[in-house]
Amino acid sequence: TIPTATISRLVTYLRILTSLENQGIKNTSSEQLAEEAQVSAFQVRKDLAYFGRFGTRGAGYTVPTLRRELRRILGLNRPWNVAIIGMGRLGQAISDYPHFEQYDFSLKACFDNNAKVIGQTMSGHQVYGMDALPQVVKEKGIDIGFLTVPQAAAQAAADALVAAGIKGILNFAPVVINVPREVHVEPVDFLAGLKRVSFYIINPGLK
Amino acid sequence: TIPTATISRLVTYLRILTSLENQGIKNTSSEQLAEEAQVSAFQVRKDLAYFGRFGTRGAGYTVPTLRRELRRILGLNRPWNVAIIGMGRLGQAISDYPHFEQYDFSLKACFDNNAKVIGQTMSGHQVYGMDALPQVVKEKGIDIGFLTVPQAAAQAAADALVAAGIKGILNFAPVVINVPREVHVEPVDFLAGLKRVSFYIINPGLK
Ligand SMILES: NC(=O)c1ccc[n+]([C@@H]2O[C@H](COP(=O)([O-])OP(=O)(O)OC[C@H]3O[C@@H](n4cnc5c(N)ncnc54)[C@H](O)[C@@H]3O)[C@@H](O)[C@H]2O)c1
Ligand SMILES: NC(=O)c1ccc[n+]([C@@H]2O[C@H](COP(=O)([O-])OP(=O)(O)OC[C@H]3O[C@@H](n4cnc5c(N)ncnc54)[C@H](O)[C@@H]3O)[C@@H](O)[C@H]2O)c1
Repeated sequence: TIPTATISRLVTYLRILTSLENQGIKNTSSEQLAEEAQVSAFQVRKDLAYFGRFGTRGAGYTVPTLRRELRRILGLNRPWNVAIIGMGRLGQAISDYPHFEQYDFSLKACFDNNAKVIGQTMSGHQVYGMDALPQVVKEKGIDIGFLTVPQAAAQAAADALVAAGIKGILNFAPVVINVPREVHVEPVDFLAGLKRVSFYIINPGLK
Repeated sequence: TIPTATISRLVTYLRILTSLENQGIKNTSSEQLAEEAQVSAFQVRKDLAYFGRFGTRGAGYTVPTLRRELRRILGLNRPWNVAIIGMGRLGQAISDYPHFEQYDFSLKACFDNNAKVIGQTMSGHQVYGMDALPQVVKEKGIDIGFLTVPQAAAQAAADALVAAGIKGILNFAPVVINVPREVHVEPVDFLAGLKRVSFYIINPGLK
């Protein structure tokens, strides 16, 4: 199995390669990627080695080629269809957030179970009721669900997503949800960054 | 300087130690921490070495002691006062989120610049106008501001936080903000985890 940390670093290398490509830079090296990613060149080579041979010994990597490879490995070379479950405050804020179009994640549908919310138009989408979930997931080819319902509703909403055939869940609710092995769940918590803020306030010299 | 990745791993080690302590487990080792954190034992020892000598060679670490040390290093052994700037949908969702009390981060005040929102009570807090920011930051000892205003307003709101004496900013707006060196800014992007979801959907065997 590949450590989660490796995949997070691959996402970082991809971000760096995208920036290099945007600047018209054709070549890079494990040293340059390492410096930008704040890791060792050894770590960069070790991470890439999980997935194949890239670049040429002594000559580094071709930026567009490595970028294309990483996008393929990370599943970012194809569009992904997402749905938001729970169109309360967080769900609405996420539906308007400009960044997820950046990597071909496209919002296809929004769901809620509150009669006051269902049928409303939010971020250009009409909100469906939960009974429409299986049909809409199938018709629109939804791959990933964003779970932004209250804590007490999270497991039931996750069960509905799994039954509808969803492949992955981004779980914003502050509770662990149980799903079958073949469904991938990623928990989301903004507080990891908050602890980095307190660290740097205490240790300003270490920035 | 200490790489951000090291600090993120320290946060992970602390989470593991907290869990061990809750289970009444008195001792651990770099190997056990490494396994739970999905890194090498060498990485664990290297990370801790930045901050001092912990544990005894051959005998591992005492869980409560190492946990206390990490809390101190991460600035989590003291209460932190936070304020939310921008009480729209994301700001309101964050103000209700149950987890940030867990590590002594306590919400002390909420601000907005919309007359319809100012004066309303949200999550037990009355929303202040931005003109009250310097006084409230001083009186309530606010250390950290959560920036949850629209993209176009982010720099101006950050300037107001800096002028009011804030030490750190958790920036949710999708734009880089400029602040003096002594103020720490941590950007937040819920969607970093989304790319891990797509990776594991493409590569289920690698979980
Ligand atoms: N991960 C994070 O960092 C973070 C930050 C803030 C909030 N949260 C969490 O996000 C969630 C949403 O927060 P919020 O403030 O937007 O809540 P909210 O109450 O404003 O919205 C919840 C919405 O979910 C709907 N809902 C409830 N049960 C449902 C079900 N079974 N199926 C479909 N829809 C359902 C409600 O009708 C409502 O519209 C909460 O669990 C909260 O703890 C997470
Ligand atoms: N980091 C992430 O992952 C993520 C996810 C979703 C949304 N966002 C971002 O969070 C921000 C808020 O999103 P939202 O959907 O809650 O927006 P919103 O429009 O619902 O709320 C914004 C609030 O900020 C207030 N405001 C505007 N200018 C202000 C100023 N100068 N000072 C004080 N208050 C001010 C408004 O009156 C409003 O109440 C946006 O920048 C959005 O892009 C980030």
